[in-house]
Amino acid sequence: GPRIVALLNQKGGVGKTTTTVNLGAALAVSGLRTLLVDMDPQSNLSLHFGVETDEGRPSTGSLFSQPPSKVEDCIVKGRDNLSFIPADTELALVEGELAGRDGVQTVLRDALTKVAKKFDVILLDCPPGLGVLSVNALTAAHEVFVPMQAQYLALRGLEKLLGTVQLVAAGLNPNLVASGVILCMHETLSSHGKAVVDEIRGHLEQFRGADVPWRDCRLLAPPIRRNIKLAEAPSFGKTIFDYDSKCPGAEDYRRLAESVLSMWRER
Amino acid sequence: GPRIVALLNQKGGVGKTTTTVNLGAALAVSGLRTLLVDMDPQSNLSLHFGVETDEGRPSTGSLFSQPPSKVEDCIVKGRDNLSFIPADTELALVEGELAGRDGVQTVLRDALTKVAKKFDVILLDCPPGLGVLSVNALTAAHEVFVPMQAQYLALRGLEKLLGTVQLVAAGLNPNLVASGVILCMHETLSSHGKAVVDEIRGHLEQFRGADVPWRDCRLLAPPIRRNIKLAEAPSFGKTIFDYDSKCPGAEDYRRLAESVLSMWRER
Ligand SMILES: Nc1ncnc2c1ncn2[C@@H]1O[C@H](COP(=O)(O)OP(=O)(O)OP(=O)(O)O)[C@@H](O)[C@H]1O
Ligand SMILES: Nc1ncnc2c1ncn2[C@@H]1O[C@H](COP(=O)(O)OP(=O)(O)OP(=O)(O)O)[C@@H](O)[C@H]1O
Ligand SMILES: [Mg+2]
Ligand SMILES: [Mg+2]
Repeated sequence: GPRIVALLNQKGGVGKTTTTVNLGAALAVSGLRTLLVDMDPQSNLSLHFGVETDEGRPSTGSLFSQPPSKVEDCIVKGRDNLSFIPADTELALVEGELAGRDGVQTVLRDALTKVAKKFDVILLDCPPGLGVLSVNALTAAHEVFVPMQAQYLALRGLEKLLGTVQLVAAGLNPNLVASGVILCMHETLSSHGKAVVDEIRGHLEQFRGADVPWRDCRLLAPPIRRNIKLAEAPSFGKTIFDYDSKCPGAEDYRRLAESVLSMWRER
Repeated sequence: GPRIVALLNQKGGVGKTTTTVNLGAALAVSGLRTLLVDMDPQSNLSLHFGVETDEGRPSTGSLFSQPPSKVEDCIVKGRDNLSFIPADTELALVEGELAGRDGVQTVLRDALTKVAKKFDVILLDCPPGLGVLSVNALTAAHEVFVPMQAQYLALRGLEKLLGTVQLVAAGLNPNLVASGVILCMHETLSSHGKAVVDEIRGHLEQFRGADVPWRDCRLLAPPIRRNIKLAEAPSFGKTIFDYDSKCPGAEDYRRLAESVLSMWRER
C-alpha cells in the first residue's frame, strides 16, 4: 500500500502547506504516484494548483458529512502523477460541532483505504493546532514529518507535538512514527538559527533506541532556505517547479525529496 | 474604561504574539497602564517575560474552570506599567470539551470587567484559528488589530477574518470594530510584498463609509520589518526593548505604538 505521511505542526505558518505541495510535486516528478490531502479549513493547498475553493464540490469536508461523499469523487488531478483532495470551509465544522461525534477520528483513514491502490505516497496537509483534524491525519498516517523553523518558539512547540504523536500512537494508531523534521524558511547565516538546529539535533539524538515513536526521527537535509519565490508561487497558482524551477526554493525541495526517497529505501 | 484590543489572525505564525508583547511594551513605556492577556494554549506570551508555563498557577485557562479562578489572582507583573495573564495547556480544553458549553463565549469579557479600572489598555493575544478562544477575545474587545504578512496566502485569509468579525459584531458584540492592520515580518525590497500591500490598501479603501465593522480600518505604519532580533528576544525571556532597544525591530514597534496612540487621540 502507499506510504501515508502527515505534515504536522501545531504552530502556524511554519511551512506545512508549502512543503506538502512542493515536496509532493518533487516526489511526483521522480515517478511516485502522489496524492495530497488538504486537512486545513483555510484550504490553501489548492491555491498552489490555481484551483479556487468551491463550496459545492466534494472535498475533505464532505468526507465528514452524513452521508459522506465518495472519496474517489473528491480527487482533483494536478499534474502528472500528482493529484489532490481540496478542502473547504465545511471542514471547520469538524473541529467545532462534530468534534464530539463518535468515530469522527477515523473518517480520513477509512476513506483513504478506498483509493490506496492508486497511489505510492499520500501527503496529509494538517491545519495548525492539535485538534480533531490533525488527529484524523495522525490516525490515518504511517509516519509524521514536522516542518518547523529554527527559532526558539518553534523549539518549545516540538516537545508538545511529539507528546501528541505519542498519545495517538498509544491509542488509535500503534504503528505511527515521527520520521523526519524539515527545517523551513531557514536563515543560513543566523547564529540563533544554528543554535536552535543543534538543539533540535540534540533533542532527537537523546531518544535514539528509546521506546518512543520518534526514536528514528531524523533532521532531513537540506533545510529549505527562505526564498520569496516560494511565497509568490501560489499567487500564480503554481508549484515552485512550474513557477521558477531553478530558484533556491526549487533546488532545496528537489534535494529534500531525494533525502526522503533514500530514507525510505533504507527502511 | 480601558481600550480592549484583540490581536487576531486565524493564520498562524504571522506575528500576533510578537506584536502583543512589543506593541504592549512600547505603550507601557509611553505611560499607559497595560495588560496583556494570553488566549493561546501554546502559551508563548509569557516566554517573552522569562516566565515558564506553570500548570499550577491561575491562568486564562482557569478563568474557564468550574469554579473559575479570580482574574485578579491571574495577573503577573512584567515591567513598569506592564502586566500579563499567562495561558497554560488547560486553555486547550475550551476549544475541545468546553466549546459547546452555554455562556462560554463571554467568560473573558466578564472576567475583564473586574480589573478594568486598573488599566488603560488591554491587549488580547489570540491563537491561530477562529474558534471559541478567538470568539471570546472578539466578544470582550472594543477593537481588532490584524497582524499579517504582505503575502498572497495572508491576503486570502483576510476576507474570511473580517467575515468572522462581522459575525460577532452582528450578534455578541455590536460595538466591535476592526481598526488596524499591522504588517509584520515585512520584506521592504520585495515587489510581491508591495503588490500585496497595495491590494490590502485597496481592499480597505473600498469599504470606507460602508456599513461594516472595518469601515475605518487603517493600514498602520510603519510595517514591522523582518529582524531576527525579534525572534531571538523570547529565547532570552525579554521584550525587544530589553533585548536590543536600538535594533530595527525595536524602532518599528516604538513607531507603531506612536501611530496607535495618535489614531486613538483622533477618536
Ligand atoms: N521557504 C520559504 N521562503 C519564503 N516564504 C515561505 C517559505 N515557506 C513558506 N513561505 C511562505 O510563508 C507563509 C506560511 O507558509 P505555509 O502557509 O506553508 O505555512 P503553514 O504551516 O501551512 O501555515 P498554516 O499553519 O496557516 O497552515 C506562506 O505565505 C508561504 O508562502
Ligand atoms: N518581524 C519579525 N522578524 C523576524 N522574526 C519574527 C518577526 N515577528 C515574529 N517573528 C518570529 O516569527 C515566529 C512567529 O511569530 P509569532 O509567534 O509572533 O506569530 P503568531 O501569529 O503569534 O503565531 P501563532 O499563530 O502560532 O500564535 C516567531 O518565532 C517569532 O519570534
Ligand atoms: Mg497550511
Ligand atoms: Mg502567538
